[in-house]
Amino acid sequence: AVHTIAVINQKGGVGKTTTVANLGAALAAKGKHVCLMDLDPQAHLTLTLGVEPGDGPGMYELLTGSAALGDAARDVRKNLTVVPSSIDLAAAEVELVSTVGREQILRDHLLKCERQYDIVMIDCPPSLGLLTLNALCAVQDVMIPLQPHFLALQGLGKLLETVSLVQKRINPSLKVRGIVLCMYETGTRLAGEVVADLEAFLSQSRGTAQPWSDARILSAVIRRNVKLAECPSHGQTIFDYEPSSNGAQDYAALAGEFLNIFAPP
Amino acid sequence: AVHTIAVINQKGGVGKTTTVANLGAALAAKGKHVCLMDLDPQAHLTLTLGVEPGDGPGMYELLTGSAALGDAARDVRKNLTVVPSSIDLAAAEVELVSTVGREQILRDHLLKCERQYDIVMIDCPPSLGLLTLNALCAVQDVMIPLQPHFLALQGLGKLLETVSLVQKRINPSLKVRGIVLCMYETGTRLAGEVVADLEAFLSQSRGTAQPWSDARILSAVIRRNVKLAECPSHGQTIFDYEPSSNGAQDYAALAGEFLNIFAPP
Ligand SMILES: Nc1ncnc2c1ncn2[C@@H]1O[C@H](COP(=O)(O)OP(=O)(O)OP(=O)(O)O)[C@@H](O)[C@H]1O
Ligand SMILES: Nc1ncnc2c1ncn2[C@@H]1O[C@H](COP(=O)(O)OP(=O)(O)OP(=O)(O)O)[C@@H](O)[C@H]1O
Ligand SMILES: [Mg+2]
Ligand SMILES: [Mg+2]
Repeated sequence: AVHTIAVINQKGGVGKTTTVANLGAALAAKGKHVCLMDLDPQAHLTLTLGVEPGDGPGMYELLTGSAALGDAARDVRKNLTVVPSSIDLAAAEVELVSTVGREQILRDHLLKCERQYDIVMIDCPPSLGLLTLNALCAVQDVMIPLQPHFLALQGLGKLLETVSLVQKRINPSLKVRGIVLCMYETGTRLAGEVVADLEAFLSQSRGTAQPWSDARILSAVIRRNVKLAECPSHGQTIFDYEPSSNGAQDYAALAGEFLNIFAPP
Repeated sequence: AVHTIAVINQKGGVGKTTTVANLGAALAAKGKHVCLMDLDPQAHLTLTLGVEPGDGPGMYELLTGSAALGDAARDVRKNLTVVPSSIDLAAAEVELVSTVGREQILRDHLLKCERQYDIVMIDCPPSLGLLTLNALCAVQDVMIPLQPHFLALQGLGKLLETVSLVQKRINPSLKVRGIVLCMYETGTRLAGEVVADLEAFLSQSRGTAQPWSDARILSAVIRRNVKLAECPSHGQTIFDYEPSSNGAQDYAALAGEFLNIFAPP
């Protein structure tokens, strides 16, 4: 069965896109059939994978019903497909406001794609608006990239509140399974303190009915590595660009752990 | 006369708040009377300066007309005042939509504060919505913090488009005077390439009627320094927390150049 994951954080610049692109590539390299969806009108995932935003049907056409998943999905690597974004997607957020069943549109597409993919991962924009809502209604699981900085936990509370609302009212099987620490500065007191606070927060929810009651902080962290910031300008993943870098090692390690947590055999 | 500056970038996590807090503190230390305004419902500037969001009148009351600047401004250091934010400000963005003269509200407050302050700096949220629009209508100058990463320039284009619209239709004297490079990773090829692209872009606008035709990249860059990420958790500026750090040095240098560009004698 296909495993569907929304990668979410309303805070900007915390590593969502970098994670979807490079974790996706690492999973494809392990032989999984992976479909990545760019739900951000900024189309950074699209650009990172070397696709021209707006060039042919993509996420916008999918959400407005003028294309099927088969038309909108592009092969970008062996085992790796992307449904690209474009600036039109910003309009979709407005156009969809008064559409009946508006949160379910993406869900219906995912339910039809069972035969093709092992993993579908959705890169969300930095907001809790209608696009992100569509992702939360459509998937089984949530993964949250988090930068271990002081104010990151404040944003997390608001995010979990939104997940809880969607889980209670629209998508009962929704679960937050993991938090991945991105842009991690090893050896700094700050990272250690934020992680300790996060662990304390999560342990308080164990055994409750909250959709994050089983959420784990993945032990594979993604360290700061300028190579990860360089490869998008070449339309490359870290594995194309600099396979021996810390960035490549970290995302390869993350892929292994990800499979155990999000797609157990 | 008071100099009014909006600090803007719709991209998240690029250093807006860190710059407003620490540049503000550096200017206050130089003897300027500085008022910082927190226009972000996330209230990170408020928290960074050790003020409790929502505790007493603040930005929300200012925008909805239930408080004057004198009531909403708090002294936080010698020569340094903050108008705090709170989560109510998110509601203001919706409430103000149908208010006549909605973009002018902040402008009217600033026009009345001439006697008190040398510099008023507004910390904007990561969006180009009604709150940011209020800031753009209210100030004379714009400063743009930018992280020298590949996709930063793409967001800049969209931001300048918005500044241009406001300048043409509502605020003819609006000017983008400076871009400050934040989270700068010295010695990386990436930073050098992005700065070269940015310089090429800006040189094309010299002598045009665009509001950024005189914009400069400030030579004082703010290097990555974990101390800058640590001090907010203590409600401290970098000058309180670690005055000998690179972060403190960089913001002190920025303050000197800032005065030449934004508040020349
Ligand atoms: N581990 C890392 N080391 C260094 N740079 C990184 C790392 N992860 C991401 N970056 C860079 O930081 C910036 C922000 O990352 P990214 O775009 O993945 O965040 P995001 O959460 O998707 O942002 P947005 O909210 O705008 O969608 C990008 O320029 C990216 O290349
Ligand atoms: N030069 C720097 N070195 C290290 N960390 C930094 C630096 N500047 C900012 N930070 C940290 O990076 C994070 C983002 O910075 P900041 O909050 O100032 O960005 P912002 O643009 O205001 O974000 P937002 O869009 O959410 O308002 C914060 O945790 C901050 O402490
Ligand atoms: Mg992104
Ligand atoms: Mg901010």
